[in-house]
Amino acid sequence: MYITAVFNQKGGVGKTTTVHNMGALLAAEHNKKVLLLDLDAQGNLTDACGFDPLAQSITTYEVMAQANTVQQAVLPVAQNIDLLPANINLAEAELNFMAAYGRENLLKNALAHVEYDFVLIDCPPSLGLLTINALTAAHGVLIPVQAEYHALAGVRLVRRTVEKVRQALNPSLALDGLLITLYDARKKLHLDVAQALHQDQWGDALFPKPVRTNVKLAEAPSAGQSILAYYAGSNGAHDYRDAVQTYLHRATNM
Amino acid sequence: MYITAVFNQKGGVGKTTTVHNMGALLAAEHNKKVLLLDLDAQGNLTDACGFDPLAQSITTYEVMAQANTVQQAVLPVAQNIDLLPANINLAEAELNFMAAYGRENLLKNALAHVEYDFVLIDCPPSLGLLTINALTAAHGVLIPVQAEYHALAGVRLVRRTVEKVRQALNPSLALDGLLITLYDARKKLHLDVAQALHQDQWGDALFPKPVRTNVKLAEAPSAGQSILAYYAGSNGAHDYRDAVQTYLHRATNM
Ligand SMILES: Nc1ncnc2c1ncn2[C@@H]1O[C@H](COP(=O)(O)OP(=O)(O)OP(=O)(O)O)[C@@H](O)[C@H]1O
Ligand SMILES: Nc1ncnc2c1ncn2[C@@H]1O[C@H](COP(=O)(O)OP(=O)(O)OP(=O)(O)O)[C@@H](O)[C@H]1O
Ligand SMILES: [Mg+2]
Ligand SMILES: [Mg+2]
Repeated sequence: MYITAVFNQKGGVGKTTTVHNMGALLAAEHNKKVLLLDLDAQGNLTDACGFDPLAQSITTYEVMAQANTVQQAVLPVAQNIDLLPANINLAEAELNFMAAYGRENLLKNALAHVEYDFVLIDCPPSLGLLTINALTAAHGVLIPVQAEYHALAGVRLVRRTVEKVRQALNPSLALDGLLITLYDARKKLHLDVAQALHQDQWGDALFPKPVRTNVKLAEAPSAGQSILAYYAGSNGAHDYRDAVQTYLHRATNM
Repeated sequence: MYITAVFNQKGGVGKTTTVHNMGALLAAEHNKKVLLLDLDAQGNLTDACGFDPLAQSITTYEVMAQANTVQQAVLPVAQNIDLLPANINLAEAELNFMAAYGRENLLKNALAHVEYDFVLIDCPPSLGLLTINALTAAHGVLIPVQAEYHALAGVRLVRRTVEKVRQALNPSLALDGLLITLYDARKKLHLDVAQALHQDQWGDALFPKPVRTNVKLAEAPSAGQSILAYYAGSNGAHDYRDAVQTYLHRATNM
């Protein structure tokens, strides 16, 4: 089983979109058994998969609190794909788990006995305890980056957090890569920032191709579908297909 | 003095862009004395104003910790505009202030003796202690919203947080309004979501005009400038000028 935390504290860079669509492709086109894990109190991933976050009584929160197991909480999304849902209850996690024994390992322990080929964790846009749990449980971290001004400072902040987790909690945390999202090659800003990202210390970890901006990716969640179900022939599906190829190659060679 | 918290836990919706540009316009075109307050450990607002977050030794963190006053920390941005900078130190705030006496009032107390016409607080994309401090210190809350699928669930979550703060910490917290950002009227998704937002319980609080997507707004931070200094004739400047008109009318009639 390979666990990836999809993380960037910068908001709105396509974390949820990446987890949802890479997960769908891993299951449908590579026959992998996938767990999509919603770790954001917004519950956007749960919502995008077609479920009402507020209607869920067992979520990631209850699993981390050891009140329930992953198996008791998961919802079937499609063939080979389960979802561990989240909702606003998760917002209490920072406060309630702060003093717990092994507070950074709660998620890792909860995932210890599950059996999937891949677990993709959708992190919230923050540097708090939930994100630390994801980075401690994960084998690798995948960083969606929008090619706009704050991207470079954002990647430096991610690197600082990853290095702190490697030192204190998870020495073998790998870098699955940086994936440029929402890319529009007609914008000089995007070309310039993409070039600057290549010069970054983690420039070699960039996925060879960006995910282009494609309104179909933004529409699919309103139908509760992945891009594969919503419009398989779109640029969005094509670009995430390429990303999954790169991801599989890297994750299986770690 | 009127304090506004610019807040939405959804990431990447234009919080920082809104604070920076509305602040610049209030100062330059309405002759108001403005404090821009960076409350995000990312330090994007500090960066966008042309300062290096990591080079700042006195930030919002030290002010909330009562080690320094606002006056000791502020940086001059332009005529009539000061910045209270932030950097990664703020990420320790959740942990370090959790057990402090009056932990929700730290920011309110820090702002008690400052003299500006307006204070605009750039909130992080989260529901934690920093955001609660902003909502407790504020007279009103301004909610940037991107007209995409997760907007409606996002606004419901914002409302839940605002109501909790009104009940427990700040009964007179007003709603300065909802401002649609990154708007592209050519996208049916944006038209549909904007219409749905009008039907929302807070639909009447929508600013009459959205801020259109305009690449100049995304470029200006790389020059360390507001849209006014970078390209005053752009759609971005025009749209934020309209927004400031609405904001001033509402804030002064509260
Ligand atoms: N390649 C793309 N093309 C067009 N729209 C996209 C693309 N990727 C994401 N989006 C849209 O951009 C918005 C932000 O994406 P998303 O919600 O996945 O980001 P996030 O990083 O998970 O945000 P948050 O930080 O709030 O968790 C959403 O409305 C989404 O539908
Ligand atoms: N109207 C607009 N047109 C074009 N680009 C915009 C507009 N508003 C914001 N942007 C760009 O979109 C990105 C997100 O905006 P911004 O960083 O202000 O959002 P935020 O809500 O502060 O994000 P976070 O949740 O990470 O704090 C930035 O790259 C910004 O430059
Ligand atoms: Mg998300
Ligand atoms: Mg911001």
